[in-house]
Formats: sequence, C-alpha cells, structure tokens
Amino acid sequence: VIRVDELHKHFTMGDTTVRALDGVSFTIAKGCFVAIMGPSGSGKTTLLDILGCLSRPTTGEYWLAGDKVSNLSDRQLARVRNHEIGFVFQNFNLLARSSAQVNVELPLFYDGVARRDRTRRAREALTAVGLGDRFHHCPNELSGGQRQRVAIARALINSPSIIFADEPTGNLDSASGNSIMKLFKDLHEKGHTIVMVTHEREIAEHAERIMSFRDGRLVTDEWLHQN
Amino acid sequence: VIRVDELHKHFTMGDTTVRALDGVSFTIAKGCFVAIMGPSGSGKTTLLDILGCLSRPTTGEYWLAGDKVSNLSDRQLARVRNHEIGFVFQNFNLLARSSAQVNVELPLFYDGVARRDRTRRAREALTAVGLGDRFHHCPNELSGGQRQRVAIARALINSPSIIFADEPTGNLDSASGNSIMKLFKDLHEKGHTIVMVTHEREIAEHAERIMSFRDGRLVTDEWLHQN
Ligand SMILES: Nc1ncnc2c1ncn2[C@@H]1O[C@H](COP(=O)(O)OP(=O)(O)OP(=O)(O)O)[C@@H](O)[C@H]1O
Ligand SMILES: Nc1ncnc2c1ncn2[C@@H]1O[C@H](COP(=O)(O)OP(=O)(O)OP(=O)(O)O)[C@@H](O)[C@H]1O
Ligand SMILES: [Mg+2]
Ligand SMILES: [Mg+2]
Repeated sequence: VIRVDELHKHFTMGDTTVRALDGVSFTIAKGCFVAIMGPSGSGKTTLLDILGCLSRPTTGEYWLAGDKVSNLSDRQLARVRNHEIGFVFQNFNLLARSSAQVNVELPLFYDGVARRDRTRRAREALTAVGLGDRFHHCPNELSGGQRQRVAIARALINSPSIIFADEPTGNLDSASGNSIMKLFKDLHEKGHTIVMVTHEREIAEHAERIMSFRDGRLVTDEWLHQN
Repeated sequence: VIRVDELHKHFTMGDTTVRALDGVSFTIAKGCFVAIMGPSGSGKTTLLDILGCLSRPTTGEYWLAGDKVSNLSDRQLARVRNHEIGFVFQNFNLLARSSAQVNVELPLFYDGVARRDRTRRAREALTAVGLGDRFHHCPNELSGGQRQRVAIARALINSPSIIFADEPTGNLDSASGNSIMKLFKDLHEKGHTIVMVTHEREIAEHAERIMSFRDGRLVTDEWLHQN
C-alpha cells in the first residue's frame, strides 16, 4: 500500500545543504506493522512527514494505495490526510486552549459529525488510552505522557486505515507504553497498516518488521518472528 | 542539599481536586545522582517543578542548600534559578524564533557575559551534545532529539551545582542517550547534584539511587550498587 522510490529531501541553508533523506526506496504491504529506528537526526520524522502527505520530497516518488501522491490535487490530498491517515506527531501538536476532549473531537468536527456522536466517540477514544478522567483538562493541565496519549487518541478517532506514529511512547512509562502497544496490535489485527518510529528496541519488537536508518538512508530491514 | 517535608500539590478544577503530590518527604545529599521513575501522571514533573523553584507546593516545606525556599524573596529565587540550578524541561521550552546557539546563550546573556565569550561557550556546549554542525538551526529546523539536546546544553551552560532533568533522553536513540548519560556522569564526578526523571530503567541505572512514585507518593527508594 506504500511504495517509495529514490526519495531525497534536502534543506538548503545559506551555502550548506542538509541531506535529511538521501535516496530511500522500499515498499510496505497493506496491513503490515512496521517499526522505524535510527539515531537522532537520521531522517525518521522527515520520512514520516512525506508518507503522511504533510510534506513533499525534493526528488523521488511516493505511491499510496496505488496513487502517485505527486499527482493528487490539494483537495484529494486533504481527503487522504483526514480519512485514510492518522498521524501521531513527535511533539503532539495539540490545540493549547482546547480540552483533551475537544482536541480529540477535531477530526470528527471537520467531518461534520453530530455533536452528541463526536462527544461519545472522543470520550471512548480517551478512555481507551487511560484518560477517562481527564476529558476537560487542557494540555497545560496534563502530564507529558497524558498529552502524548491525547495525540494518539486524536490520530485514531477516525479509525484510519494507515496509522503513522512518531515516537508514540517517548514520554510513557513501560506500563502505559505497553497498553498503547496493545491498542496498536488490536488495530493491526483488524487490518490497519501501522508505521511507527521509535528509539526503543522493546517497543519496536511489537512490530513485524524493523527498518533502520542512518544519515538519511535505509541501512537494515529485518523481519521479526512473531509469537 | 535538598530536603522536602510532607509536600502536597493540588489542582482544583470545578468540584474535582487532582492530588498531583500527596505527601512527599525525602532528602537528597549534595553531589548525589538520583533518578525518579513512575507511571505517566504520577507527579514527577510536578515534583521537579517545585524542586527547581518554578512552582510552589500547596502545603509542605522545601529546603534548598539550607534555605527554606518559602522564605526566599523573588529576587533571591531568581538568583537561585539562574545560577544554582539548571533545568531540562520535558517539552524543551526553546525560543522558536532563535537559533540553537542563541537559545543556549540565553542564560549567559542575562548574566551580562560578553558576546565573544557567550558565543564560544554556547558552541562548546552544543558540540558536547553532538550538535557542532547545528549552531544556526532554529527549533523547527531540528529533529526532536536535536531540540532535546539544545535544551540540555542550555541547562548546563552555567555549570549549575544542581541539575534537574525531566526525561532528558525521551527522544534519543540509545547511542545519543548514552552519550548524554556520560555527560551527566562526568558532571556528577565533578560534584554536581543531579535529579533526573526518566521512564527508562536502563537510563535510571546510571544513577546511584532510584526513587519511584505512584499517584503522587514516593513508593520505593532504592540505592544501586555502582561498578
Ligand atoms: N495545571 C493542572 N491542573 C490540573 N491537573 C494537573 C495540572 N498539572 C498537572 N495535573 C495533573 O497532575 C498529575 C501529575 O502530573 P505530572 O505532570 O507531574 O505527571 P508526570 O509524572 O510528570 O507524568 P509523565 O510521566 O506523563 O510526564 C497528572 O495526572 C496531571 O493530569
Ligand atoms: N527545516 C529544516 N531545515 C534544515 N534542516 C532540517 C530541517 N528539518 C530537519 N532538518 C535536519 O534534517 C535531519 C533529519 O531530521 P529528522 O527530524 O527527520 O530526524 P529524526 O530521525 O526524526 O530525529 P529524532 O530521532 O531526533 O527525532 C536532522 O539532522 C535535522 O537537523
Ligand atoms: Mg524525529
Ligand atoms: Mg512529566
């Protein structure tokens, strides 16, 4: 469902060029659960942003569910981002002046879902990540790991077929982290495709496959034997 | 050098009260390296903010280097915060429109340090955390782990005697995380006191002592045998 060919992403600053992605090619089958690892600064977020249709590569092609993404109109891209894809950001990107519940309702609000259904579904999603008693807290009234879980709940609310998660357990203790992994594995068993960046090997081992990056390149691609 | 007695911190929201800290007492000797662990939402950041003189408890007392913190004037508190304490925030708190170098120079700028010295020292601090080629990048031009390392460099620039670090390796791969731990251990050997929140046991084991929290209370206090 995901195929990339010779992706490059450069940032030019004055007379230096940062090669954030330096020729990346791979495919991910529908329904696969993949972990992405690699050192800080190796290009993981840059790659995830391109896969999530949030940014474009400098050169190279990306096919999503058979469509060449560079050929999609802005309107088609917006539809993909809102309905096909759920994105958990490394820095959460929550609305600072809105409660956890309003933050999670946002994708449903844009879809024109009726208020009573929005509220019910947002509260279910928050309860599923252990925040059943935090609906009305705003981000600055939540712990770091609680904000992270609001970001996860918001990404999953539309039950998107593809989930991109950038360090979803970076601020979570092992029990909370395992409960998020259980949530992801349940979605995986239902057929969702999951691409998750993590720096923790124990979290990566919940996936079927680990792709490791260094200096903007894919250096190892390992398939794990799941029990 | 740090002593707390029956610390309580409540947040009242409408008719519910969140007991973020529910009666915490302990002492930390000068020059000790302590790790703080516990589930998401257990009160770790709330505690660290009080120890770092960034917030006040609802009830209870805190003595820092012999002074009762509740008796210090705003001016004395500001001096302590700027010179005695270095604080690495869980969400970094960087200036979004300033480069890595300017962010790290900030404490020196407030101290009236001459520009040439500020620049030299900020660049040394950034190089020590592996960002020698990122001086002029702004936070949105840096990876998550790079922003985290800018926050660490800024906290250490004044060589403060007490360092508080809230999840300093949450966004770092194991190699970068280990290199930050090496930096902390070097400072510890020079006599600095370090109090570090982490959710990763392997990181916590670099410390001499691990205090574990749950629901706003200290539940275990273990001394590790260092090799
Ligand atoms: N301003 C606030 N108003 C209401 N509740 C708050 C406020 N700040 C924090 N809390 C609550 O206090 C509790 C402790 O928060 P704290 O940030 O100390 O947790 P933590 O241990 O650092 O968690 P994490 O590991 O997720 O960072 C949380 O349950 C949080 O929801
Ligand atoms: N807008 C930008 N301008 C210049 N350089 C950038 C920009 N965005 C990212 N970079 C650089 O591109 C490289 C890759 O960044 P990226 O965020 O993809 O890393 P990452 O693998 O996600 O790292 P981390 O594990 O620390 O989150 C980094 O070295 C970073 O400094
Ligand atoms: Mg990243
Ligand atoms: Mg915290």
